[in-house]
Amino acid sequence: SFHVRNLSKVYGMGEVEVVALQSIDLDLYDGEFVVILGPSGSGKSTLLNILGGLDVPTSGHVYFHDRDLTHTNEAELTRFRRDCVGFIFQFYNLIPSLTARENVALVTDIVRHPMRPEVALERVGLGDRLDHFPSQLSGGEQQRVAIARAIAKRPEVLLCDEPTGALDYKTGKLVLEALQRVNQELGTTTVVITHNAAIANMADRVVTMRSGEITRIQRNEKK
Amino acid sequence: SFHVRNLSKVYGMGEVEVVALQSIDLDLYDGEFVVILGPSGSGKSTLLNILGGLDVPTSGHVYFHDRDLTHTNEAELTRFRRDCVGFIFQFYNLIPSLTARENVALVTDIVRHPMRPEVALERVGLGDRLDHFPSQLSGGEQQRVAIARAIAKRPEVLLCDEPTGALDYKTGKLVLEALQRVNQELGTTTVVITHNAAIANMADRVVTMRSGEITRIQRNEKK
Ligand SMILES: Nc1ncnc2c1ncn2[C@@H]1O[C@H](COP(=O)(O)OP(=O)(O)OP(=O)(O)O)[C@@H](O)[C@H]1O
Ligand SMILES: Nc1ncnc2c1ncn2[C@@H]1O[C@H](COP(=O)(O)OP(=O)(O)OP(=O)(O)O)[C@@H](O)[C@H]1O
Ligand SMILES: [Mg+2]
Ligand SMILES: [Mg+2]
Repeated sequence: SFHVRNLSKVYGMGEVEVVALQSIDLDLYDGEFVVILGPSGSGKSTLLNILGGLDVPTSGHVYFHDRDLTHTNEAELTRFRRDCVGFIFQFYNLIPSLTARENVALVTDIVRHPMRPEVALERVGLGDRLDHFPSQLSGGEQQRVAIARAIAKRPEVLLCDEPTGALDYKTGKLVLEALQRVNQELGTTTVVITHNAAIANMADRVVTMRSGEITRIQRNEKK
Repeated sequence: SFHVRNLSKVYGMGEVEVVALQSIDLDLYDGEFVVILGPSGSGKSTLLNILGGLDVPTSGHVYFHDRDLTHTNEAELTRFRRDCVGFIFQFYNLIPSLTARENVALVTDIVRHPMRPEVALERVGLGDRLDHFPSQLSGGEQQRVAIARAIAKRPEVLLCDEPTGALDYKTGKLVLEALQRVNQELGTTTVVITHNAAIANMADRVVTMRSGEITRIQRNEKK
């Protein structure tokens, strides 16, 4: 579980200051499926990057299982990212010189009980593109390789920054089902950032952000 | 206007062949606003890249005002891209070492009657981020810089590959209104690729693609 307390992130550039996060408080429970909604620039990626140990806040704390991620050393943070977190980046961050399968294997080779790369790529509908490079794939196909790479890790925590941004409705649904399946089979704590309010129906809870703050947290009774 | 005749694009890699476009026929009329819908991998970006003179087909023709773009020389193609086309890329393709304003000015400096960079960035809601670099902007903010860069050119043709992919509903609407305004004020022939069927309502016509083919062309009576 995560406990976020009074988290702030401020970028100061000369006389201009940009407040990306403003005193955020948030609890995430083990095995939950949480969706974060909010307009462009509202601080979603910044929050997810800090939760995933990829960025540091200006002030405040993030506790993961009672360990303070925001006051620990680089080696601990690296271990947390490698062993506990599967991350789907907003810009995919695939390695151009590796095929789809190799991009997934790069991550699964260092994890104890991964899915086989072929299985993960099959789950996102790319079973017939294993040996193609990112430059040979469409935008949405690249995004799906990034998703396969994260779920193949069978992580304890799955952080997804707009995993369906480049996908049509049907392909997006396939991907969300793959994420939901990991969440249900493995009890993976899953956080999905999206602009698509329709995806919010899948969540246990929906967190709405605006201008660096959390404005609403709604439990989804229908689930 | 564009006249596309029997256009095909085939990628052959060893024994595997990927047919990105299969015998496409399409007419686009001056000043029209056309939306192209279709699932991930259906050939939308490939078609748009060929229309914009950024890629060559395997066979077939693309006529722009009766000039055959697919059988011309590199200098003609460069002049077409520079003087006639504003292009919004699916991956934005901003220059990281230039600010938002400089990224737009890079394009407007070589055009006869551009918008001022500040005006274009203001139209997409980024008037207060002119001197920030892409790395200091969120995903959706970077996408909007790419949109400002294309509309500032006040081009004869505007080709947009998923211009609202990284944007929430309200910001997406702002951007689409900016595109629609250019289309109406300047008579710019506008093609927008999207997965979002709600955007299709803005179009004069909607072209639906699947597996490299055009399956339907619908005129929008409501417009
Ligand atoms: N260089 C390449 N080599 C092989 N196949 C390619 C190459 N570029 C594109 N393709 C394939 O051609 C097909 C069409 O790609 P395209 O990028 O046009 O799709 P798209 O409709 O834009 O998809 P998306 O919505 O995911 O962006 C895809 O299946 C893609 O994998
Ligand atoms: N390095 C930086 N320097 C200055 N400002 C920054 C920096 N990185 C992000 N920001 C700003 O912080 C705010 C929040 O950014 P963030 O990327 O978290 O937004 P977001 O909600 O993910 O937006 P999007 O939906 O467009 O991806 C934005 O206004 C952004 O411009
Ligand atoms: Mg973001
Ligand atoms: Mg595409």
